[in-house]
Amino acid sequence: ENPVVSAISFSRHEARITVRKIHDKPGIAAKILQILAKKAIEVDMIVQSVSQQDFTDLTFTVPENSYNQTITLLNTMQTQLKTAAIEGDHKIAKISIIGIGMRSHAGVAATMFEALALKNINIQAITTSEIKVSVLIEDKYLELAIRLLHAAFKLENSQNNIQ
Amino acid sequence: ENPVVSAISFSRHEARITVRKIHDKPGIAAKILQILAKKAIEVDMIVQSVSQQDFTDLTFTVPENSYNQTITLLNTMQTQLKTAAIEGDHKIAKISIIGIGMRSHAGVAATMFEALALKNINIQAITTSEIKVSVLIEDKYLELAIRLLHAAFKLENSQNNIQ
Ligand SMILES: C[C@@H](O)[C@H](N)C(=O)O
Ligand SMILES: C[C@@H](O)[C@H](N)C(=O)O
Repeated sequence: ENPVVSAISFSRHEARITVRKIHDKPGIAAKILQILAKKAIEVDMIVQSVSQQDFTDLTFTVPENSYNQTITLLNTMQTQLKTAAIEGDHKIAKISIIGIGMRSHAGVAATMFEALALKNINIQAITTSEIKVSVLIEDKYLELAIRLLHAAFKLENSQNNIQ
Repeated sequence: ENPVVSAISFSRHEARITVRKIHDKPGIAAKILQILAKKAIEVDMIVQSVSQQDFTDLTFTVPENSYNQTITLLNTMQTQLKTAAIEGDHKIAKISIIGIGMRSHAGVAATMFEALALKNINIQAITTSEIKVSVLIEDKYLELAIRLLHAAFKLENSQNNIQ
């Protein structure tokens, strides 16, 4: 089956923040998101993988211009959250492939990841939805990544990218 | 701004697989997805958080009935992939809140996570897209989670859930 990737979307000037070593028990993720929601911090991507020995990390993205405020806010909550550290990087971009009706993400994800690997672009985080595979990369590689993915999926490298 | 969550979607009988301790360098994620794509394994969710000291984990979901095949396949590739372990759980469900035009995920995610925490439902993994927040939970809590989220977002608990 040939899933069709019909477009590439991207968003530059993002920042990512990772809350290291949170306890894997109910209520912890809620607490962190409540802190952010209370201060009206605009959160885009939220990524959490499966815990190991009762701990895991929570990564999320915010607009670059709220990076400092968010780091400061979470640092003040660190004792309450009992996390090991708050880390981040404010020069990040998100790039996604979009395909309606992808029954399986394996093939398109493999093609996407391979295209980035060819030019040594490192994938920092991955999330998917029914119609998308999104990755975080360093901001400076965004232009190159857009061209690589247009070529890999034989798309017009037009400027009609969805932001 | 009051982001509107208009529906809950879910998918039961999923299985999750985590490849532990993969090297955070270009090409590694591509290699894993290529292995799965070659055997036409239907992958739904792919989640990877930010690495620590050069290593990270990769979690993905497959239909429950391909769980054994996928674990066996990855175990045979373990030396080639140089991963620490392949772990999994075949009694998983995915549940998502859907809202068009959510500028920020923080508020709706906090509400979703809090509703699950009230009944002690543990969140195993989190991913988002522009219109969705999705979590993995134990299969046995799916019915309860659907009711909790319908109540939390004041939705009709109708059967028109998008599968
Ligand atoms: C780690 C975090 O997701 C936790 N399991 C929770 O449910 O809040
Ligand atoms: C960990 C994995 O995503 C790696 N960074 C890659 O680019 O393939």
